[in-house]
Order: sequence, then C-alpha cells, then structure tokens
Amino acid sequence: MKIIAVVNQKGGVAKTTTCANLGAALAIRGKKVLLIDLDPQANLTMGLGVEWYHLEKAIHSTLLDPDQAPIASIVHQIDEINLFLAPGHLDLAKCERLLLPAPGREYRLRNALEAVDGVYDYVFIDCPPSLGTLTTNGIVGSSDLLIPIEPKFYAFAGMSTLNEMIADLAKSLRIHVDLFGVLLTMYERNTRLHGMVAEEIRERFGGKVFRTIIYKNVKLSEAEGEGKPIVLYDPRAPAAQNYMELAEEILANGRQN
Amino acid sequence: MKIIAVVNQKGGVAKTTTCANLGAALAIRGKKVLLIDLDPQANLTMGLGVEWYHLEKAIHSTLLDPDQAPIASIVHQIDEINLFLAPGHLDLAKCERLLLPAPGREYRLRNALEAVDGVYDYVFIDCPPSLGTLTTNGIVGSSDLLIPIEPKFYAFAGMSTLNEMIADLAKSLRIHVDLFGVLLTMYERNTRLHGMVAEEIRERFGGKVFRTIIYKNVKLSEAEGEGKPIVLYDPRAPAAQNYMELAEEILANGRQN
Ligand SMILES: Nc1ncnc2c1ncn2[C@@H]1O[C@H](COP(=O)(O)OP(=O)(O)OP(=O)(O)O)[C@@H](O)[C@H]1O
Ligand SMILES: Nc1ncnc2c1ncn2[C@@H]1O[C@H](COP(=O)(O)OP(=O)(O)OP(=O)(O)O)[C@@H](O)[C@H]1O
Ligand SMILES: [Mg+2]
Ligand SMILES: [Mg+2]
Repeated sequence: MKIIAVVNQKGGVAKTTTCANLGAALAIRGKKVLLIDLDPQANLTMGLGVEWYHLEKAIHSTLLDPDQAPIASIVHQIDEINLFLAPGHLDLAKCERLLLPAPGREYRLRNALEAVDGVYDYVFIDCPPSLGTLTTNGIVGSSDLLIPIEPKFYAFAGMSTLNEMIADLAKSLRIHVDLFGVLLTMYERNTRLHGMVAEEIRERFGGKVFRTIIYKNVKLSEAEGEGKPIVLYDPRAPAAQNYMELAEEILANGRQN
Repeated sequence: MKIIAVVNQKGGVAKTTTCANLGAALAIRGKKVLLIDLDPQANLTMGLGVEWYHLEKAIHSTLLDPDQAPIASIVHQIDEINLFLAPGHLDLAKCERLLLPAPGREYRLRNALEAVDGVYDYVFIDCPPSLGTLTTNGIVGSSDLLIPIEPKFYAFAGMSTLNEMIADLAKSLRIHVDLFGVLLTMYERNTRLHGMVAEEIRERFGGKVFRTIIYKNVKLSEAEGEGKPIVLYDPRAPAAQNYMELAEEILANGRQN
C-alpha cells in the first residue's frame, strides 16, 4: 500500500486538486484509492461533494480518538468508483492545539493507517499550507511525498524549507520518507516565467519531476464547484486528460524515478 | 493610524501581493506605510527584496520579546519610498508553538504597535493561510480587515469560517474589528466562473466590495521575482495600474464604505 503525502506549505499550488483528480484517475484505472483530508478548510471534502459540517465523525475524530473513530468508520465512497475519502473538518484546527502537548502526536495518522494496511492500493494525504502538527502527521504517516509546484520564483525557497523540515523529522523521529515526485501544476503554456522556472526545477530535481505537466484549465474550478473530480465531471477537459496521463505515468513507472 | 489586517485563510489568493503593491501605491501617493510580514514563509519580505535568512531580528523577535526587539528596531525602508517593512522569518513558525501557553498571546502584535502609534498613515499586516495564533495576532492588532478573494466556489465557505472566528474573538477578547473591504483578485476577464462568483460576492457584501478589481497579470510574479513592488518594477503594467487605482479609491473614500 503506497501512502503518499501531497505536501507544499505554499498556498494554492493545487495540492487538493491533485489529490482529488489523481486519486480519481487511478480509481478509474482499477486501483483502490483512499484520500485523507488533513486540512481544516476541508476543500478536498467539499470538492468531492461531501458536506463536512453535516458529519458527526471525520479525520479529526480519528486523530483525537483512534479507538473511537478508526479510519474504516469514517470513510465515504465517492461517486461509486473505487475512490474513498476520510473527510476533513474545521475541527482539525483544534487538533493542532489539542495534540501539541501529547507525546507521539506526530504518529497519530500513521498509527491509524496501520488498521487499513493493504486495504487500498494508494493512499493520498492532502496537507494544509503550513508545516505544523497536521502536515507532520501527513509526512510521518506516509512512505513518500508528492510535491505539486507552481513554477514561480519562490518555489525553490519553499522547497529548501520543506527539505529541512523533512530532514529534521527524519533525524528526530527516525523515519524514512522518499520523494515520490515533483509535479508541475497550473502551468500556462505561453508564460515565459513558467518556462524558465520549470527548467530550473527540472535541473534541480531531475528524473523526480513527472513528465506529465498539469496545465492551467478553468474546468478544474468548475468541477470543484460541482463537487466532482474532473475525470468524472468532464473527461474530455484538458485537465482530466492531464491527470489520467499522470496516473498512467505512475502506473507505468511503479514509482516516479 | 489605520491598521489593516490582510486576511484570508485560503492559500494563494494574493494576500501578500496586495500588501506589497497596495502599500507601495499608497506610499507613492505620499502616505507613510508600514507592512508587517506575519507569515513564516516570509513571501512579502522576499518579494520586497529583503533576505530574511540574513537578519538577526525580525517580527518574530518582536512577538517573543517586545522590549528587546521593538518594531522600530526591526523596520527596513523599501526602495527609498515611504514604504517600510517589519520582516517575516521562518522562526515565526516557532512562535505559534511558543506563544500557545502564554496568557495574552493574542495581543503581542497589538501591544508592539502601540509603540509606533501615529508614526505611519497605514499599517498592513500580511497574514499566513491559516487561522492560528499568528493570524489572530494580526486581527487583534488591527482596526480593520481587508479580505482579498479569488472569485471561486469556496470563497463563501471560507468567508463564513473567517466571520465565525472574528465573531468569537470579538466576544472572548472584546475587540472590535471592522471590514475595511473585500478585494476581488486574480480576476480573469473572459472566465465565466469568475463573473458568476464575483456577482454573488457583490450581492453578499454590497458596498464593502472595492470597485477596483485586480486582474490577472503575470507581471506581478515577475516583479516578485525581482524583489520589487510592481508599481516600481513596471508602472505601466495593468496590475500596477490596478493597485494605483485601488489606492486612489481608498484615499477618496477615507475608508471603504
Ligand atoms: N491546473 C489548474 N488550472 C486551473 N485552476 C486550477 C488548477 N489547479 C488548481 N486550480 C484551482 O486553483 C485553486 C487552488 O487549488 P488548490 O485548492 O488545489 O490548491 P491547494 O494547494 O490545495 O491550496 P491550499 O494551500 O489553500 O490548500 C482551486 O480553486 C483550484 O480549482
Ligand atoms: N493578479 C494577479 N495576477 C497574476 N498573478 C498573481 C496575481 N496576484 C497574485 N499573483 C501571484 O499568485 C501567487 C500567489 O499570490 P500571493 O502569494 O500574494 O497569495 P497569498 O494569498 O499571499 O498566498 P499564501 O496563502 O501562500 O500566503 C504569487 O506567485 C503571486 O505573484
Ligand atoms: Mg488544499
Ligand atoms: Mg502570502
């Protein structure tokens, strides 16, 4: 079971969009996929048509009381495909605070995932735009990181900070996390800036950068408003094809390398 | 002295871009402007050409030890205009954690700002994409909120959450914060979605929505890479004109109402 934290502390770089749509694309290709929404803003949950404010239990319940709310008890199936969601919730914000004094607070998600080991082919963890306790749980709970990057100037500054955090975690908690891949997102073809920065990213990360690029496509925002993954909402949209292509690249490589 | 927190917990909606460029535009129009970078990612600081990693003291020093690092001691002037910056720093992330047990932790910035009362015409506080201790300090430290919104489907969901947080703060800390205005950002003219959501935003917030719209313009990302406000980097760029126009609207109205 491949557990992939989708992480980038910069806001609005398509972490959530990538979880929803890569997850859906892999499910359509016959894989069983679990998505975990670790963001108090619950965008992933809303974007898949699940109204978190009506839920009694969600992933925050699991983090605060794993015996009372194991992952299996909070999972929703999405649109009758092999895509499953452990929903986010505003109360995840309380989690950051409540978990702070608890020893082993970084392992809550990891421990909860052991109970579903082998149930899914892929697990994607949608992290919030910060490097706090929630994102730490995402990283510690995963075997690999997928980093979506919008090719702009501070992409690199952000990557150094993220790298340092992972190195610290690896040392202090003695965990091992690989880089699954770097995904260029929100790419606008005719923009010189994107081309320049994308080039630098490929130089720095080499074969770790997915060949597939996710191009800017307003259909993604429409799909999110409809509460559906783009691959179901509009399979012919360029963005749907990009995410299907990314799924193919991942399945072909076994892992991005 | 008008102290305005620029806030929206959603990532990548141009909070930082608005602080830098509205601040610079007002400075060019003769106002004395202080910008405060409350984000551990320090994008505002980098985007104005200040390398936070070389600084001994920054705004985190002020929050942790106001006597040792008053605001006046950390301020940098930007590009020789009447624009001043209290820089951000990665160590702001530690602040969230270190301040958590401290009583009155929400007032740190407010208290520090009292020492520069009347020194500036406008103070803009750039908040991170979250509703934690740093953003709380920004809101409690301000008299008004400016909310940049990218007109997409979850703009409203986000606004409800933000409103609830402010209502809670107002009640528990007995503070009063007005809505300075809602700013439509990253707006793409030929996008039907933006038009639809912008319409709904105007219906909901009425006269609080600035008449000025900030249209999508890649020049903003170029300016950020050069470490300059767009109004200095390329005054003829459409985005520079948008932000000058916004400054005029604010000066004409006294306050957005
Ligand atoms: N390729 C794309 N083309 C056009 N719009 C996109 C694309 N990818 C994402 N978006 C839109 O951009 C916005 C930000 O994307 P998203 O919410 O996935 O980013 P995020 O990194 O999860 O943000 P946050 O840091 O707030 O969690 C969303 O409204 C989404 O629909
Ligand atoms: N009107 C615009 N047109 C084009 N690009 C823009 C515009 N406004 C902002 N940007 C770019 O979009 C990116 C996100 O903007 P910005 O960093 O200001 O958002 P933010 O809300 O501060 O993000 P965060 O939540 O991460 O702090 C930046 O690279 C910026 O240069
Ligand atoms: Mg997200
Ligand atoms: Mg910002």
